[in-house]
This record gives sequence, structure tokens and C-alpha cells, in this order.
Amino acid sequence: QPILNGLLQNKAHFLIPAEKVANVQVDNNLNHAFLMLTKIHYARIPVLANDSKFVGLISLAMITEAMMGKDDFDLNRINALTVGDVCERDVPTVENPYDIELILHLLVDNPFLPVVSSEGDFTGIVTRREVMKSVNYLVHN
Amino acid sequence: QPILNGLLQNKAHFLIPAEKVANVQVDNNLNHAFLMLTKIHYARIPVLANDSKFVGLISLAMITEAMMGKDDFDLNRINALTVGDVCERDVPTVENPYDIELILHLLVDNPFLPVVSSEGDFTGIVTRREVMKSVNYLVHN
Ligand SMILES: Nc1ncnc2c1ncn2[C@@H]1O[C@@H]2COP(=O)(O)O[C@H]3[C@@H](O)[C@H](n4cnc5c(N)ncnc54)O[C@@H]3COP(=O)(O)O[C@H]2[C@H]1O
Ligand SMILES: Nc1ncnc2c1ncn2[C@@H]1O[C@@H]2COP(=O)(O)O[C@H]3[C@@H](O)[C@H](n4cnc5c(N)ncnc54)O[C@@H]3COP(=O)(O)O[C@H]2[C@H]1O
Repeated sequence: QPILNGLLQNKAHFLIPAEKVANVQVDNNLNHAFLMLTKIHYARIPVLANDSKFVGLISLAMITEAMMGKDDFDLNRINALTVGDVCERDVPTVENPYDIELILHLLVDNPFLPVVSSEGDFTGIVTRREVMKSVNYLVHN
Repeated sequence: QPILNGLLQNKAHFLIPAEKVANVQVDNNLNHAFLMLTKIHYARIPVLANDSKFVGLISLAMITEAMMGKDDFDLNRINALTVGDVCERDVPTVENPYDIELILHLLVDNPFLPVVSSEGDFTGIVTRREVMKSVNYLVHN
């Protein structure tokens, strides 16, 4: 299994640590998340509670959907909402140390995976980019 | 090179044909793209001219950025704009038949690649998901 062995050697490089991952808090006003996601251009970012517990993911589309009426958009519709009101909570996560075969399987349908400790603490993310980098390296060497 | 051979066998399955790819036209009003991207939840979609020529990519963040003033958002700021005013035009594309090693290299930094003929016609996209699916299959078999 040359691919698996190659990826296993790179495994330690896959985790992007929590301090490098843009995130918002579950009780933040939705306007704050709207501004942040507009500025940083990441499609989806993690939502945390009390600074470190993983809650879910949020994207711009989840926010603009909350602005939609029957045939118009209204920015005021999100003034009274929080990140927790619109974020997606049912997302797959993995624990550290993670199993490479599980990561490869889950990354087929998810652009990245939140890495969460058994107590629910957010420790970072594993992204498709890091795996693609490894595959690209293995093919060229 | 077992990985490359494995991926080469799957190569024909990587292309998602143009008729299955959500897109907007370069001269569409920006409000139309705003509504579409809110409903379909894809992070970025292709922008075409005259139905079939590839122009670039557009995301919700590019639209909400055009709504931003110094310290507020105003939906009216995009009423007079078109998709062509905000879309990103400098994106890597590949031609059919594409080279797998080039695809793997470009997919490290791009979630998908538009496939464009030598006359500039949009023929579809190659996504990381399809490559991840192949890698996942090769590891498990
Ligand atoms: N500022 C930037 N600098 C360099 N490359 C950039 C970039 N923004 C996007 N990309 C490239 O585009 C890919 C898709 O980004 P997207 O924002 O849709 O989707 C991202 C985003 O939703 C999330 N993500 C990645 N890094 C993040 C971070 N530091 N903080 C929060 N979320 C992150 O994970 C998804 C997959 O990331 P991945 O790296 O595999 O894949 C990224 C990366 O290859
Ligand atoms: N409606 C849906 N059904 C099933 N899975 C879904 C989905 N929407 C998103 N996903 C999953 O999430 C990944 C990231 O989607 P995203 O919209 O950020 O980023 C997407 C999107 O910007 C674009 N894309 C993919 N398929 C598209 C299509 N049919 N039309 C337009 N754009 C498409 O290519 C990027 C990479 O796509 P990829 O398939 O590798 O990866 C997709 C796919 O694994």
C-alpha cells in the first residue's frame, strides 16, 4: 500500500492548529459574522462556544438566506439574530490522533474536518489541500 | 507509480460536464447572482459570456464586498452592478484532454478547475471531490 504509507508519513503535517483557524463565537451577533466572512473570503469557518468548544460551521450563504423574504433581501432581518441561530451543527468531526483512512473517507464529501478532543475542545482542522499536497508529492517522487 | 496509474484509470470520470454546473452570465445583474448563490450554497461558480465562453468565477463574498461602505452594508450599492463588475477573472483553467499530473498540481491550491476548450468554450469542471474519491478508492483496494 504505497499510497497509504506515503500519506501516513505526512500525517503529522495535516493538522492546521486552532490558533491559525478563523472562527466566530456562537453568541456573536450575525452582523459580526457577516462582516468577517466578507473580509476573509473563506467559504465556511468553525463556530465555537466559550472560546474553545466546537459547535458547528457557518458560511455566508447561511447568513444571506436568513436575510431573504418572499421576494427581497433585508439586512435588518439579521440584526436580532446570533451565529447560533443559523449555523450548521450536524457536521462530521475527528479526534486527534486521527486515522488516515477515516480522514480520506470523510474528505470525499467535506472540504475540511474539524478536529475535536473527547471533551469537545476545538484543536484545529484537517483540509483537503494538505492531503492534495501529499498526493501531489507522492506522484511526483 | 501505482497512484498515478490508478488515477489515470479513473481520469475519464473526473469531468463534471457543463450542463451539470451551476453558472451565471457576465452581463447578469448582480442581484440575480446574489439570489442564486444564496439558494444553491456552492461557494464559487463559473461566469460565462454568450452562454458558453468561460470568463471567470464568482462567490458570495465578492458580492457582499461590493455592498460594503466604510462602516455599513447597503444592498442598493449592487443594483447598478453586473456580475462582470465583481467576478474574478484570473483563474487557472485546463484543456480537455487534460494531463493528470497538471490537475493534481493545480488542485492543491484550487477547489476545482474549469475545463475550457482552445476556443474558450466552457466544457465542465474537475473537482477535488472526484480526485479524493479516486484516492480513497485506491487506498481501500
Ligand atoms: N486565504 C487563502 N490562502 C490560501 N489559499 C486559500 C485561501 N483561501 C482559500 N484558499 C484555497 O481555496 C481552497 C478553498 O477554500 P474555501 O474557503 O472554499 O474552503 C476552506 C475554508 O472553508 C476552510 N479553511 C481553510 N483554512 C482555514 C482557516 N485558516 N481558517 C478558517 N477556515 C479555513 O477549509 C476549506 C478548505 O480549505 P483548503 O485549504 O483545503 O482549500 C482552500 C485553499 O486551497
Ligand atoms: N449540493 C451539494 N451536493 C453534494 N456535495 C456538495 C454540495 N455542495 C457542496 N458539496 C460538497 O462540499 C464541497 C465543497 O463545496 P463548495 O461549494 O465549497 O465548492 C465547490 C463549488 O464551488 C464548485 N462546484 C462543485 N460542483 C458544482 C456544480 N455542479 N456547479 C457549480 N459549482 C460546483 O466546486 C467546488 C468543489 O466541489 P467539490 O465537489 O470538490 O466539493 C464539494 C462537495 O464535496
